[in-house]
Amino acid sequence: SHTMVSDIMTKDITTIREGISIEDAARVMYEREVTHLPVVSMNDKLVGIVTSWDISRAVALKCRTLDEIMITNVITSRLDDPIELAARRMETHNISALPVVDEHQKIIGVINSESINKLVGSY
Amino acid sequence: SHTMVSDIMTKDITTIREGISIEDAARVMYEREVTHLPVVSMNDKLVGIVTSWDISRAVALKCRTLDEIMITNVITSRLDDPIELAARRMETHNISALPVVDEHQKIIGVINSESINKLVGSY
Ligand SMILES: C[S@@+](CC[C@H](N)C(=O)[O-])C[C@H]1O[C@@H](n2cnc3c(N)ncnc32)[C@H](O)[C@@H]1O
Ligand SMILES: C[S@@+](CC[C@H](N)C(=O)[O-])C[C@H]1O[C@@H](n2cnc3c(N)ncnc32)[C@H](O)[C@@H]1O
Repeated sequence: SHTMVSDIMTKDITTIREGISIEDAARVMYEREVTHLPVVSMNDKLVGIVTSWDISRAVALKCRTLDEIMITNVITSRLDDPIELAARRMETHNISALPVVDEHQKIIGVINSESINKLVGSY
Repeated sequence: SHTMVSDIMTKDITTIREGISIEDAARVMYEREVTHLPVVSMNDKLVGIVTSWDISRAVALKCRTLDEIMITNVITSRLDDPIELAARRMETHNISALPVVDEHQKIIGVINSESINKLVGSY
């Protein structure tokens, strides 16, 4: 297909600020019904990601702060990536969402396995 | 496509017994690196599902027991369902995994949005 990430990514992005508590992150996930939270700095740059799996890991390992569970080496995607590339990148790293960033590391969208799922559901 | 659920589902299923603690469920998710745990009774019948999102919900709402967060009305799939049907079912319910059950409600596999993702990655 010639479908690009920009064609199917969601622009409705829920992010959190670095330094909030694990409980606050869990509350945002619950209220917005999302499983992935990109973490941004004061000037809106992507600095990490926290997922519901990380919250579960915090419960298993009795972690106290977001810093202990936040992943800082974030795998991302670009607007003009073909969706096959995004799908392979998620498969390789066993993850199910990629923040889409511009050349300044600002988040402009999120592509996840659910966006790709929708594509297959409509064949 | 003529691809069926049985062609791409995973048969490596991690389940938990009803009645275990939230911490134990979180520990299984961490050790097996999974986000969905079908819950089974003593005679291996599917009785519910708990996901990492539910563990996160437990943190947000300060839930104490697995019963408070386990979903009992589980959306499932059958072996001979076309994958497009499974994908649409996940999209309709905003979920990302379906236990695959036989006619006795015994779990024989799991299909998730990552299994469908793999398909798209290989085009
Ligand atoms: C390796 S996956 C395993 C569980 C499951 N497959 C999933 O998708 O959540 C879980 C870990 O991946 C990390 N993760 C998720 N999306 C990520 C991304 N775009 N870049 C880097 N790490 C990511 C999470 O922070 C979490 O620590
Ligand atoms: C509605 S989704 C929202 C978050 C996200 N989209 C996800 O897939 O986890 C989260 C809820 O769906 C439930 N759920 C996941 N898979 C399910 C299934 N096969 N049948 C019924 N409920 C399921 C979980 O137990 C959890 O309470």
